[in-house]
Amino acid sequence: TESTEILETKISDLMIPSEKVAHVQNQNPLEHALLVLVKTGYSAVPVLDANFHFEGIVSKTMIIESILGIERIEVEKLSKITVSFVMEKDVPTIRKDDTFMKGLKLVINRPFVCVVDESGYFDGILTRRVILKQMNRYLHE
Amino acid sequence: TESTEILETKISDLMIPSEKVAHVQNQNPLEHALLVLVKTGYSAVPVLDANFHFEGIVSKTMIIESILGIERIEVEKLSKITVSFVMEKDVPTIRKDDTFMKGLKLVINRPFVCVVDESGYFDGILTRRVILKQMNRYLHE
Ligand SMILES: Nc1ncnc2c1ncn2[C@@H]1O[C@@H]2COP(=O)(O)O[C@H]3[C@@H](O)[C@H](n4cnc5c(N)ncnc54)O[C@@H]3COP(=O)(O)O[C@H]2[C@H]1O
Ligand SMILES: Nc1ncnc2c1ncn2[C@@H]1O[C@@H]2COP(=O)(O)O[C@H]3[C@@H](O)[C@H](n4cnc5c(N)ncnc54)O[C@@H]3COP(=O)(O)O[C@H]2[C@H]1O
Repeated sequence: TESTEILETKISDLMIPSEKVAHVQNQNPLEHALLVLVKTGYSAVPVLDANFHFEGIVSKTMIIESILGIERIEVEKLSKITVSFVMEKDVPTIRKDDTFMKGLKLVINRPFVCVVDESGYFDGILTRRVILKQMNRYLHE
Repeated sequence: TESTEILETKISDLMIPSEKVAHVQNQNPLEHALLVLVKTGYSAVPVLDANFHFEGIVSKTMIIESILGIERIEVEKLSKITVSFVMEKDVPTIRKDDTFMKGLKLVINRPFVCVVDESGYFDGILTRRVILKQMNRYLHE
């Protein structure tokens, strides 16, 4: 029946491949990460190491919170602190050959989830938008 | 059949009511809006006028972009510019008695959509999270 078709979609069919994903490196200064986030308009992007392995997520909120002092915004910290100090490391990831339902469950509480292979190499991201588009198509049948 | 049940859900059953939604007013200085956004962690929140009518959306990206000068970050602008100068006004809204499908279509390309009545009075927001949760329940039946 139709309803099994959507359930058989693989994450690899839905994900945005790594070459199309804006990302930063863990050793970049916060200044660089903030510019990437503002230029792309994204709220958060993946953080990779020098070997293209997934390390975590960095968001505008994490960067702004780290420079908000009691008296003033400590702008000089942006060039002194690296991404690795503010990024969130404890986030779920998913595999290319995982199921649609596993992807749906992971994006209920977060805007996107990173796709990695068994050695942690970064393959891309699965976004809420793609899951919602798939659902819209499915309900129209 | 089950599949009509989800389609009959009304937006009023799914939306976050206005009293639970963080928002700012159009005459607030940017400084206030940035603090609300950082304290709540939200990427963007609704902007209302003094009569609780919906005016638009303001995000961290809009605020940061407005203070990024060529040479440096012009922090002093945060207390000089009001939210009305940077907010996005041309955004879709939805009614309490609209259908689930209309809500689903509107959140495909944006994280949330504001619920207003026929006079523009702010009733709440419909978020992607709530739509995704509903989908997850529906696919499990
Ligand atoms: N430049 C743009 N062009 C068109 N639409 C845009 C856009 N920037 C944002 N949006 C829309 O706004 C949604 C939320 O974006 P946000 O940046 O908060 O949250 C984004 C962002 O943090 C991340 N993301 C999406 N695409 C990315 C990419 N190519 N590289 C890096 N991160 C990405 O995944 C989150 C969810 O993305 P999703 O597509 O579900 O949802 C996106 C998309 O529908
Ligand atoms: N304090 C918190 N506690 C728990 N989870 C949190 C959270 N802040 C963010 N999240 C999670 O991250 C998602 C994206 O949040 P974001 O702030 O980019 O984007 C949010 C935010 O801009 C706005 N939003 C959500 N709840 C709001 C509220 N009570 N007041 C004002 N704006 C709200 O709607 C967008 C979509 O919300 P949605 O719930 O679908 O999706 C949220 C939610 O799953």
